[in-house]
Amino acid sequence: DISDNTIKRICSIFGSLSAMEKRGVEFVSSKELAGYIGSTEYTVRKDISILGVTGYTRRGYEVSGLKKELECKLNLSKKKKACIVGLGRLGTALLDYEKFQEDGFEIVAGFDCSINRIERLNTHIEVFQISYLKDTIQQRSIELGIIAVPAKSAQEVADDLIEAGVKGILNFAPVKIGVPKHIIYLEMDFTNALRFIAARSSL
Amino acid sequence: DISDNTIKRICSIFGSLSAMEKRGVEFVSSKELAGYIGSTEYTVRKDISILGVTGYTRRGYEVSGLKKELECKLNLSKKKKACIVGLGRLGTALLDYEKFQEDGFEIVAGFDCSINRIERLNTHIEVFQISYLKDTIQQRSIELGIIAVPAKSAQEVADDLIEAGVKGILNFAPVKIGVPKHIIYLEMDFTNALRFIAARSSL
Ligand SMILES: NC(=O)c1ccc[n+]([C@@H]2O[C@H](COP(=O)([O-])OP(=O)(O)OC[C@H]3O[C@@H](n4cnc5c(N)ncnc54)[C@H](O)[C@@H]3O)[C@@H](O)[C@H]2O)c1
Ligand SMILES: NC(=O)c1ccc[n+]([C@@H]2O[C@H](COP(=O)([O-])OP(=O)(O)OC[C@H]3O[C@@H](n4cnc5c(N)ncnc54)[C@H](O)[C@@H]3O)[C@@H](O)[C@H]2O)c1
Repeated sequence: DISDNTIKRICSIFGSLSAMEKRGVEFVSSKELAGYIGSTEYTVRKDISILGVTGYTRRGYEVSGLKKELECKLNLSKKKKACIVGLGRLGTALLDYEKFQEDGFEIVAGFDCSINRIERLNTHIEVFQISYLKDTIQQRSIELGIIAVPAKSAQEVADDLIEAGVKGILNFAPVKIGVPKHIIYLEMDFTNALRFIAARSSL
Repeated sequence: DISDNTIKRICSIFGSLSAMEKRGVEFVSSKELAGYIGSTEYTVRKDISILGVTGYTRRGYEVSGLKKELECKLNLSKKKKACIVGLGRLGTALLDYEKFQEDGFEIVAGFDCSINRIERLNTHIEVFQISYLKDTIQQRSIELGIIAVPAKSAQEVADDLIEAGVKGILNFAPVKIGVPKHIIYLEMDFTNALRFIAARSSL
């Protein structure tokens, strides 16, 4: 079994390779890759070999080839379906966020508990009242639920998403929620980003 | 000089210590800390000692003590001033985001290029037309600029923030912007979070 931390590092390697490919870089050494993602040369080679990927030449890894292999092993090229619960300011900003599509996810539905909010929204993505959550998730095989409701409703929304059958949850509400072990759960808060800026400006 | 990657790791250690303190944990080993943040035992000890912090006992690091020392060395306890440029859906959601205050930042101003948008906003934070950016940043000693404008305006806004004298920029627009070396720059996009969820669900 591959650990979460190993997967996060491999995703960062994939991110660096995509950026290099856009810049036209052909080869990259494990030392350079380690520098980009904040890891060590030894760990980069170990992480890549865990996925059964080989191909290190005298000039290093071949950027496009390695990127394609990682994309396939991580199953990043298959588009997955996602939905957003909570269509307030943040939720509607996320509905329009064009980068989702580039990263392998497709927003196929939005939900809110306020009928007034749903009727006033002008968006190309279909929006529903929260009572249609379970049926819509099952009918459209939605794998990822994105939580953009106030903190006090986040746990209840998470429970409903899990019961409806999602595989993963991305939580934007500033509150810790409990999920069963089989659910992939990430909090989207920029605490670490703010701390880094504060720390960097004083060291 | 301490590298960006080292600072990011130390900020993650600080984050883990705060969470442990809330749970009432008294001691933690470097091995446990390494597991929480995805690092190695050796690197955790090295990173902490770089800041000149000692105090490893037979039972491990003392959680509250180490947290306080890191908070002081990273200068996280002093509140820094921030502003948001772009008061659309995302920008107004950020104006109200109560977690900013907890993480050592205080939003003291918002800016937008649309007068209509500024007049309609009902918020406790003072909002200005974009032409007042430089004067307000200098008068209020604002150190961090947060970009929440459409991608096509992000570079121009970044240039204005830098000219006005900010130390750091947190960019939410999905576009790469160029900044001089002395500016601390971070992009806030959840590509890595989405990739991790996609990869974890298939491995
Ligand atoms: N992590 C970040 O980057 C970030 C940034 C800004 C805001 N936030 C957080 O995102 C959340 C949303 O913020 P916002 O500014 O959009 O708030 P908002 O009040 O504008 O929107 C919340 C929406 O959720 C709906 N809602 C409430 N309870 C619901 C439920 N049980 N089921 C379905 N819909 C429900 C409301 O009708 C409303 O439309 C908050 O928790 C906020 O703290 C996170
Ligand atoms: N990283 C993320 O998590 C995330 C999520 C959603 C949206 N976004 C991005 O955030 C940005 C804002 O999204 P939104 O949905 O709030 O858009 P929006 O259209 O609702 O708001 C944009 C605001 O910026 C203002 N503006 C435009 N040009 C400006 C300039 N030169 N100076 C000052 N103000 C200016 C507009 O008047 C408007 O009020 C977009 O770039 C979007 O792609 C990021």
